[in-house]
Amino acid sequence: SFLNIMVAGASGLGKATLINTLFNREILTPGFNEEDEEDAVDGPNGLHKKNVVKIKTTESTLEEDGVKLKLSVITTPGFGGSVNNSDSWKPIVDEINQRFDKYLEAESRINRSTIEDQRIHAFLYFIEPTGHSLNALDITLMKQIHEKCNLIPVIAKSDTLTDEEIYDFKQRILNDIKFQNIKTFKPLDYDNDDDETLSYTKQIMEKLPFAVVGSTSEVRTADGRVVRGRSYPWGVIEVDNEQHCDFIKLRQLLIKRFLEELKEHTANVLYEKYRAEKLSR
Amino acid sequence: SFLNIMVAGASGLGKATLINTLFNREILTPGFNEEDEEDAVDGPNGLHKKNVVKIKTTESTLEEDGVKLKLSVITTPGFGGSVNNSDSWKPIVDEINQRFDKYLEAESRINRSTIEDQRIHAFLYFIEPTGHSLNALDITLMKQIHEKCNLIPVIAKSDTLTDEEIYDFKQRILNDIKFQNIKTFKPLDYDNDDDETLSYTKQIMEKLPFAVVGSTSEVRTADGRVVRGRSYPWGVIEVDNEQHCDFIKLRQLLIKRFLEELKEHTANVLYEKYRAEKLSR
Ligand SMILES: Nc1nc2c(ncn2[C@@H]2O[C@H](COP(=O)(O)OP(=O)(O)O)[C@@H](O)[C@H]2O)c(=O)[nH]1
Ligand SMILES: Nc1nc2c(ncn2[C@@H]2O[C@H](COP(=O)(O)OP(=O)(O)O)[C@@H](O)[C@H]2O)c(=O)[nH]1
Repeated sequence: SFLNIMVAGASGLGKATLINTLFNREILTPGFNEEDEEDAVDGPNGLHKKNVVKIKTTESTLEEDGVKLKLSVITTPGFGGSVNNSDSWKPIVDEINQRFDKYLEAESRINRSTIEDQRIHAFLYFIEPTGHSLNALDITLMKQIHEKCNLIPVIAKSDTLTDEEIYDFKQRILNDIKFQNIKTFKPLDYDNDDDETLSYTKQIMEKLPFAVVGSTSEVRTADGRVVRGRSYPWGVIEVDNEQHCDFIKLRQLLIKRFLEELKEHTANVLYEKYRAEKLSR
Repeated sequence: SFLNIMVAGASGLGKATLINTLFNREILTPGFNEEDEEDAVDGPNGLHKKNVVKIKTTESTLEEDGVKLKLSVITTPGFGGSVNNSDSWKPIVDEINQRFDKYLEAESRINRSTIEDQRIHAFLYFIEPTGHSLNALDITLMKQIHEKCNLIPVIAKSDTLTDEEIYDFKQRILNDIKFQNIKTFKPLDYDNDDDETLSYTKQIMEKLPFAVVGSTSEVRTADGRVVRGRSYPWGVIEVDNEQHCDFIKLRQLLIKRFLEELKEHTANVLYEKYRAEKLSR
């Protein structure tokens, strides 16, 4: 099996940590990546980065329950990190398009037996936990990519927000998404799905945008259990505890439940739309 | 007594909440201020705000232990909220300069008996708790204002960070500040200060940048105490608990200990520097 996930959002929102938490492996390097910051140039006004958004691809082969997963994680260091972010969405859109183009070119060859699917199957967009609503850059980016890949918005570092604040924040985000006509990933409901399947799908999708917390560190809770989480002087937040955050639901969506559907929707709908538009120009 | 505090940083960093917590009064309105967002204009690329940074002044008269404090809080809604923030520091610098100009003009009149001091005595800059380091906009803004007002950087919503992360983050911020030659407020040590005073000053200032948490809500702790704080499913963070955050230290600096020194340094050093430069042009 294989999966290509793109991950974007401002620096320091726990994106690397969350990917590592999802797959329980050190796939990306969290924390301050010096090389991603090296385009900062000191000017007379202070710091002016060259407004560079890089695209980085990290490939890993994972095995779980005897099943191999060839995972490709595409990250976007530099996004949102400049004083002027007007063009920061462009390298991201270019990357998505280039992967479509590669597939288009491969599928039009005579020998097509071994096409490698490098298209983006899922786009995780990380929203800063301000508690207010989407900001201008969030909306700009999401509108640029929502018709090219399966968009899954997440609320980053949601341990910053109380349960009440998460509820209100999600309402405002969903209102913004509706107002801006932004399409987020929606699994198909099949007529022959049983009630249990429909209910399971509903329970996952009603959490969107997913309020996530990530951690690969093991910590001890007050009642002595060892869990993946973050330890504060006032308590321990548990990543795998559904009372604490939506991590489990996001993992069910991405890996357990809708992995094939993410790829099918990319291949049958999003790619076909891109191909039709490109060939009819 | 009187005090003029300017507060700046990206939207949703808990600035309004922190001011209300410092003075235990609903001085500013926290949360999503619709009127601050009304300059968002929907363009072909998605949302393009008119890049407007507004300057808002809120005045209140507070009384504590029979002492009256005439407080003026100057906020900067819109700062950092656009896709292109290249000029977002300008309205802030203009405001500081205008207040210097007003004083200069008042002090050169014949009748100077009732000059109202509207100069900025303290500038609280809120840093996003990414855990990484200062970003380009932080550095740009701080370099523009650090020689015009007493700069006090704070780490916003520090309950996002574990104790270890706060320690590392503070080191990186202080390194950035040193590298960029940014001056932060530093109280004078007087030769005749006793050891206790010097030690008290040191204990406060070594916390800079202050890792703050704000809340005016009262919540109940696990052991039954009622405190100002934030209640999460995994625990209660207490604003006035020095094991949880640096709030007490910041309040000691601003209100209890260095209020007069902040004003004196503004009047005797920062204003005089501005006046000398202006008159010699
Ligand atoms: N509060 C909180 N901090 C987190 C979470 N996930 C990661 N962090 C911390 O945030 C910092 C940045 O994480 P990183 O994964 O490098 O963020 P990235 O720049 O978006 O890839 C690190 O100090 C992490 O330990 C989370 O869910 N909650
Ligand atoms: N985690 C956390 N949230 C906070 C803190 N202070 C305020 N908030 C929440 O952050 C949101 C924005 O606060 P607000 O004061 O309006 O931020 P402002 O836009 O910077 O003035 C509100 O939901 C607050 O309850 C804090 O210290 N920690």
